Amino acid sequence: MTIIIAIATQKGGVGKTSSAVNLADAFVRRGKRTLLIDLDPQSNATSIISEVNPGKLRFNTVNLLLDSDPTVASACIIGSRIKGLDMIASSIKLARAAETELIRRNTTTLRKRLAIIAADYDIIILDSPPNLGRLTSNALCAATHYLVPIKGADIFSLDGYEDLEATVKEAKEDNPQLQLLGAFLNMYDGRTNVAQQLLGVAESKFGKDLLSARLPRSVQFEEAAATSKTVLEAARDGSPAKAVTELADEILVRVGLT
Amino acid sequence: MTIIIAIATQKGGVGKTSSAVNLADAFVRRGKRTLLIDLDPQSNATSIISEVNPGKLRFNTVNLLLDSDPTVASACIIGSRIKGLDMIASSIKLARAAETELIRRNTTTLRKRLAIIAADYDIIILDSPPNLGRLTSNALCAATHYLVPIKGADIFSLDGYEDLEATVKEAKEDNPQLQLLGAFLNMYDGRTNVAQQLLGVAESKFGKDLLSARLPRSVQFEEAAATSKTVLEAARDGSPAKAVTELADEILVRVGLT
Ligand SMILES: Nc1ncnc2c1ncn2[C@@H]1O[C@H](COP(=O)(O)OP(=O)(O)OP(=O)(O)O)[C@@H](O)[C@H]1O
Ligand SMILES: Nc1ncnc2c1ncn2[C@@H]1O[C@H](COP(=O)(O)OP(=O)(O)OP(=O)(O)O)[C@@H](O)[C@H]1O
Ligand SMILES: [Mg+2]
Ligand SMILES: [Mg+2]
Repeated sequence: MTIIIAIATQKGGVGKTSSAVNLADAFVRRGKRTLLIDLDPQSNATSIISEVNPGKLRFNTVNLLLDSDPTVASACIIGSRIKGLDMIASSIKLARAAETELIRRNTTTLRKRLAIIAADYDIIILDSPPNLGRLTSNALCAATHYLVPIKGADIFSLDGYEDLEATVKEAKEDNPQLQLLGAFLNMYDGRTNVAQQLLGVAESKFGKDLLSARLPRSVQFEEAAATSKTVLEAARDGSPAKAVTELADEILVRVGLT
Repeated sequence: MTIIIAIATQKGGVGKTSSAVNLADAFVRRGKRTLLIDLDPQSNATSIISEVNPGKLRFNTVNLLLDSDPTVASACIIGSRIKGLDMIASSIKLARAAETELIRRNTTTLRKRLAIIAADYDIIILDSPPNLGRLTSNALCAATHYLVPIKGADIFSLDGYEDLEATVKEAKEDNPQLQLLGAFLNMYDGRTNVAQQLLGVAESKFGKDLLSARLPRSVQFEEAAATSKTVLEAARDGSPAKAVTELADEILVRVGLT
């Protein structure tokens, strides 16, 4: 069975995209056939891993979600810059489409479209936008698991979890198998009081659903993104790359794909 | 004339909310009658400055935007924790309302509603969500100026500026007086290469529209938010508070309110 992971939270800037691309690279290096789908109109994931200028692509997530031909999913898949990692690119046009077209459709659209292509992959990662609108609902309806990044010292990234849970509950009506893969701490700097306090709150809120692997705050993440690379490509032996690999391995164990 | 500042960018986590509440406090300390309106369903600004539990409020931004009685705006205004700073609270219900109701209305709804209360204030600050949907369009149609936070080392916070400009252009059809107050660097740490590169790109992209005041990356911002305070309340003499005051003063000069 293909594992489909929606990386979701409405809190902005907590590392949804950076964990999506970095984990995708780590899964490929563990020999998993991986597809990354960028469901955020900002298209940040697309700009990091796309080989071609996204503007020149004939198909993207707008087609995936709105074309009348349900088999369009396979046409949307392209190879990324990373050997062994496929992708479906996003576009800013997805924002308007989500507001006008997608709102009239069932949130199970993506789920139905992915069913056609899922068998070719071990893991599909869905990067979602910072809101709980139609795109995130579609992602949660299509996913087998959802993964929640918590920003190490950002109290608001914890605050919004109840609202995410409400959206998850709605998605479970169409997708009862959806389960929490877990939450993990990103940009974690254990030296500050506020991060230690937040860790305590996260441990009591998530319990065993808090992954033990954490990603440290490191400028290597920002540098990698600025040069359109993953941290595994930019600095293979650095501590950020090691932390990403540890997180990926813990996820593989939790979803039963070791 | 009342200055209405929309703090807007679709990029998540760059400091829209933290600059909204910190600048609001700085403007009050400069003797300006200030109102902060939280247009983000996440309600982060509300949780920092609200005196009462927002769940107990009878009126919030949902009423402001959707009640049939246009004079509801005055009923939505409450005092915040900060003496001299008024606010209109948000609620997660705003998300669903924006997707269903607001989508059918003209983006000039907020503009019309604010016209009734604006005269009581020197400055109104609009905190917006991390997207370019209806709530941000309403904010841009109501504003006299828009302010764009750029995260010091986050290449994506610069990337998305063209998309924001497209939304601004649409807003200008209803609000021709809307002007760019400027962009400013937040979480800036000049010691890293990626931040210095980003500064260079921002200078060439914005020119004189890049404010010279910058907010440093400092855990005091995260600590203040975690204790529901502004940095001016939490550490009045710290360098973050001084930087916020400098930014506020530069803004007051740019909008002609010294
Ligand atoms: N562990 C980390 N240490 C330092 N910087 C990080 C880390 N993880 C992510 N970042 C940086 O933080 C910024 C925000 O991350 P990212 O864009 O992945 O968040 P996001 O949740 O996808 O944002 P959005 O809500 O806008 O989609 C980026 O510049 C990214 O490079
Ligand atoms: N200069 C700074 N230094 C360190 N941390 C900061 C700074 N400015 C903001 N932060 C922290 O970064 C996090 C994100 O900031 P904030 O929530 O204000 O961003 P936002 O753009 O409003 O996010 P969203 O897109 O979700 O609305 C918060 O935890 C905040 O405390
Ligand atoms: Mg993202
Ligand atoms: Mg905010």
